[in-house]
Amino acid sequence: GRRICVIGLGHFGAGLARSLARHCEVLALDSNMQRVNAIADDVQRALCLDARDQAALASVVSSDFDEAVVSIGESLEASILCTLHLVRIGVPVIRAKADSADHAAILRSIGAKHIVFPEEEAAERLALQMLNPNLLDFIPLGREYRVMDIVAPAAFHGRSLVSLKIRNRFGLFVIAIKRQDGATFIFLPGPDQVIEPGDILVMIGKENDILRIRDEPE
Amino acid sequence: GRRICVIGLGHFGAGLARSLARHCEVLALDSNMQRVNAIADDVQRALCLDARDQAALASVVSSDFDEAVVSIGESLEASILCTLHLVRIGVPVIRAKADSADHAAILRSIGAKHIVFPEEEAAERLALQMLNPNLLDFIPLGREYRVMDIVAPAAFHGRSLVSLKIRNRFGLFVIAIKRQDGATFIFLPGPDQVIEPGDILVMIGKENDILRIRDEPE
Ligand SMILES: Nc1ncnc2c1ncn2[C@@H]1O[C@H](COP(=O)(O)OP(=O)(O)OP(=O)(O)O)[C@@H](O)[C@H]1O
Ligand SMILES: Nc1ncnc2c1ncn2[C@@H]1O[C@H](COP(=O)(O)OP(=O)(O)OP(=O)(O)O)[C@@H](O)[C@H]1O
Repeated sequence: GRRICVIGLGHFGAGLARSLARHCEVLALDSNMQRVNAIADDVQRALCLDARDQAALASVVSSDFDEAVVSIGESLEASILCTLHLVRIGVPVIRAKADSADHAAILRSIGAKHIVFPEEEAAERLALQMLNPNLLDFIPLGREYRVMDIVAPAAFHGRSLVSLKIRNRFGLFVIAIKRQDGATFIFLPGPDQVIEPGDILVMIGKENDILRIRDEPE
Repeated sequence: GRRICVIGLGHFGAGLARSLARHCEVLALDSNMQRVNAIADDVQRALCLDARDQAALASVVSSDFDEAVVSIGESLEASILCTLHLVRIGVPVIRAKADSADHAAILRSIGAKHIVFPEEEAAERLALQMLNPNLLDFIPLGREYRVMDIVAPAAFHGRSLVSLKIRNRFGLFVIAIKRQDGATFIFLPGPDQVIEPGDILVMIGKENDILRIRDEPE
């Protein structure tokens, strides 16, 4: 499991911390005690501190962390300072939520590797769903079932679907395969279908099971 | 193209209005003139008005609209009133952004058909991507493929899935079976699964093929 720090527990940060905490070790930070308390039972560790204070931050976050996510909204200063501190502390991957293109440019220039625009991304997805009610991602199968595209792991290359026993071993189903050429699309591949390098498998199953495929040894 | 009204032009509402405007006729509304001006070039129509004012709203929105989206954030009162007005005006599908479970419950009880939690949804997706770098973002199978629930035709009762040869005869796949008791849910039913009267089959395939099953003779 990886160690991730989430700073700023608004709707986005709190939601992220909770989702990640199911599979990783999460440290959740916020300067608002109520928000820290509200999440304390759902993450591995939750602390109240001001992320603008580098000493305070450095006392709980180190370069041993795998990633940090800065999801401080309203205060541009706090969002930027916090990101800078994390870069200095040496956290290898930093993601930051941005409020505008300019905000994003500043965050990138000081070292945030990935910028997130949560509301805009959610808006784009809802637009897709509204424009195409057939969209598979929104199957009413229930929350724990997902449709996901996954790059075929190396362990699957050259193997037929039936030999991989995906349904028996993972409780999953490959609804389609998209090939690297971008044009080949195989719907409901048969059991003898051989998986090739670069294949994208469109899978249905429970989130945990789909993630287990990722951890398939080489 | 459909006619959609988006009320509340924060990050989510503005993003949604712009995405939809590429394919539909969008009316964008906000009580803040600056936000209306900022979006005016990107949507078909943008107006400044207070959504709590039913007369003002009714002068620009009617039951001829296909959908409305209420994406007013901070003001619970405005979000709830606006939703109520839209219900009275007779817009057939209303989606509303909610701030909390309680807010969502209120919106649903007054007639919002779909509730959106944009930041939480974006957080869940980012969590998935962080946990599985193999994961490509959801890509639809394409418009002609559908997921549909159909009531098992009488010709299927008492038959096992493998004996029905659904994949070979119809090019379809049964991803799940929902039983009449409302509680039994069988994901990825096996080939020996016997279909019972009242079963609902969750099928994936081309729309025409799924409809052929419905027309299966008794
Ligand atoms: N200096 C700081 N140190 C730590 N946390 C901070 C600091 N400044 C703000 N925060 C926290 O960041 C969190 C998110 O900020 P805010 O709620 O303003 O953002 P938001 O963009 O509205 O969030 P969301 O859209 O995710 O709900 C808040 O819980 C706030 O307490
Ligand atoms: N009575 C009202 N009539 C019309 N628009 C309104 C009304 N009240 C608020 N709004 C608008 O709703 C928009 C969204 O509200 P606000 O910015 O508070 O939400 P938010 O949740 O922070 O948005 P986002 O997260 O999408 O950025 C604002 O542009 C605001 O001007």
